[in-house]
Amino acid sequence: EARILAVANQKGGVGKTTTALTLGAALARLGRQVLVMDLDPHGNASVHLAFYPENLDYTAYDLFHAEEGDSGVWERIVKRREGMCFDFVPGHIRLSELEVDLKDRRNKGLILSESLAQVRGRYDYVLVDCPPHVGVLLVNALVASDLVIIPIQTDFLALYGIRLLFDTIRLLNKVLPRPVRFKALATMFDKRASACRRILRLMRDKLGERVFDTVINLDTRFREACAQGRVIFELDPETRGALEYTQLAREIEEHENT
Amino acid sequence: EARILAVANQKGGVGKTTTALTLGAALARLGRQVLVMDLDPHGNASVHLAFYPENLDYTAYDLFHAEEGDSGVWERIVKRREGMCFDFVPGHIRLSELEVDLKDRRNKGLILSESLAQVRGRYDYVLVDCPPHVGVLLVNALVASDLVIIPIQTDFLALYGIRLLFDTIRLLNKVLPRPVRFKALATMFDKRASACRRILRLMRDKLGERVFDTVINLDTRFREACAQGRVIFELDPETRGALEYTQLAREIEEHENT
Ligand SMILES: Nc1ncnc2c1ncn2[C@@H]1O[C@H](COP(=O)(O)OP(=O)(O)OP(=O)(O)O)[C@@H](O)[C@H]1O
Ligand SMILES: Nc1ncnc2c1ncn2[C@@H]1O[C@H](COP(=O)(O)OP(=O)(O)OP(=O)(O)O)[C@@H](O)[C@H]1O
Ligand SMILES: [Mg+2]
Ligand SMILES: [Mg+2]
Repeated sequence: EARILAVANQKGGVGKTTTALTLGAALARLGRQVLVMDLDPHGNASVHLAFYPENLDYTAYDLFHAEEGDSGVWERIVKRREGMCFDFVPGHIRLSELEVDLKDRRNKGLILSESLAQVRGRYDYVLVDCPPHVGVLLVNALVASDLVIIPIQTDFLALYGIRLLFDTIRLLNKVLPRPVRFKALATMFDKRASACRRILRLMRDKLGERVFDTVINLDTRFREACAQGRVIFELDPETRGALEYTQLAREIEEHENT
Repeated sequence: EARILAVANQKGGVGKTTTALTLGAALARLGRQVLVMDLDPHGNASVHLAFYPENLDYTAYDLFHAEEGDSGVWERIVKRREGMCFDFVPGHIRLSELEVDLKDRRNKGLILSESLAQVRGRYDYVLVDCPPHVGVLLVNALVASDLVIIPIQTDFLALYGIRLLFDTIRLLNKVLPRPVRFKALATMFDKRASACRRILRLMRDKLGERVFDTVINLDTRFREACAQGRVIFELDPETRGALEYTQLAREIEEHENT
């Protein structure tokens, strides 16, 4: 049964989408069955893979308005494409309406979790790309997750800003049957910046086991890949960024087996 | 009377806060009277300057709940500090409540604009740091602005994502007495990435005059400055990043006089 990995951080531009897509590809390249879901109304992961939400009839949005027990919704929203190493559920701007739409709905935080039960048997991993926003979409991802990967941009503000996410997790832990598990991932790490190195040390001191050993360094190739609608493996599997995400995939696999 | 510069982009992590603080400092160093306002509930600009919103009694939040004609509110919220080259209004997490609080209030988009009238006479420039979010806070900043500076991270997704901001501007232009003026600023530019160079060319083709000549390159020193709670001028006024923001300040000054 699939392990659900939410990729979350309410700060923008820290590498959530890049991590969801690249780690998803890395796990697939290790032979795993992977599904990646775009839960961001801005649909960056979708656009990255050349799925243009405004042209799609069925997206992640439909999950939240599906009739109970409608198993057909997954058939409609999962995209498979020649050459793509993972299955993909695109996002849509209408996801932003859910904050209001679901306002009075009971158990609105459990919708994704319950819906995922229908497809968990088919995959080894489901990665969920989250919006940079604390709200009903993020809560759904956190509740559904077995692990929350928190990309952090090792600068002072990033560390300060992460409290918001921890407050949300702490709140959820009061009501969930099992606590939300998380692990921080240093991204866009700039070895030359002593601030980066200091803050990474601080993170490891404070969070210990809850920081991945793998660090994703700044790598120009990520932007290049993004501009070409590819993940970095398709651009150059030997570039440092690709190797680091593969190392992260192995780290996640090992943890699975301990 | 002050020229109001909103710094806006609904994408996260593109350099809005860095631009608001650094450009504010650059204009001040050219001898201008400058006020910088933090309109982001996450309060990054405030924390950057070591103003911790949770410890403050008066912040930008108070502007939106002030009694009409309460000129005392500005006295309470403007911070001046030894060594700071501009005046500063801190943000607060409670700003995020305004979306709901102001839901039924008439002319909720005009609050900042009307309030700023009380202090515009004291400054040459007011810079407003906006949250990465389309909502009532952003609309207030756009409506109040004489110019919207849009930091763009010259990658494919950034260009695609900017349509959301343009949609908002187009909508506002239908109801505002004068249209919202904007100018894009390429930030975190990576000369080595051909994707960056291509997208900058694309931007200049499509937007022409509406792109600043100045380009802000990737510079490790920005993160360093951020970690030390300083703007880059205090760290090293000769570093490329500092020189580029000074160049941007001059570009804005020139345009003022044409
Ligand atoms: N390790 C890296 N080195 C250099 N650039 C990177 C790296 N990781 C991501 N990027 C680039 O940084 C930008 C932001 O990354 P990304 O979109 O993954 O962040 P995000 O957290 O998903 O943003 P948002 O909050 O807007 O969803 C993109 O242009 C991406 O290509
Ligand atoms: N030109 C630059 N070169 C390198 N790093 C930069 C540059 N400009 C900003 N940064 C760094 O990038 C990170 C994000 O910048 P910043 O906080 O200004 O973006 P933002 O758009 O305000 O983000 P948010 O949407 O979360 O408010 C910060 O760590 C900042 O120090
Ligand atoms: Mg993203
Ligand atoms: Mg900011």
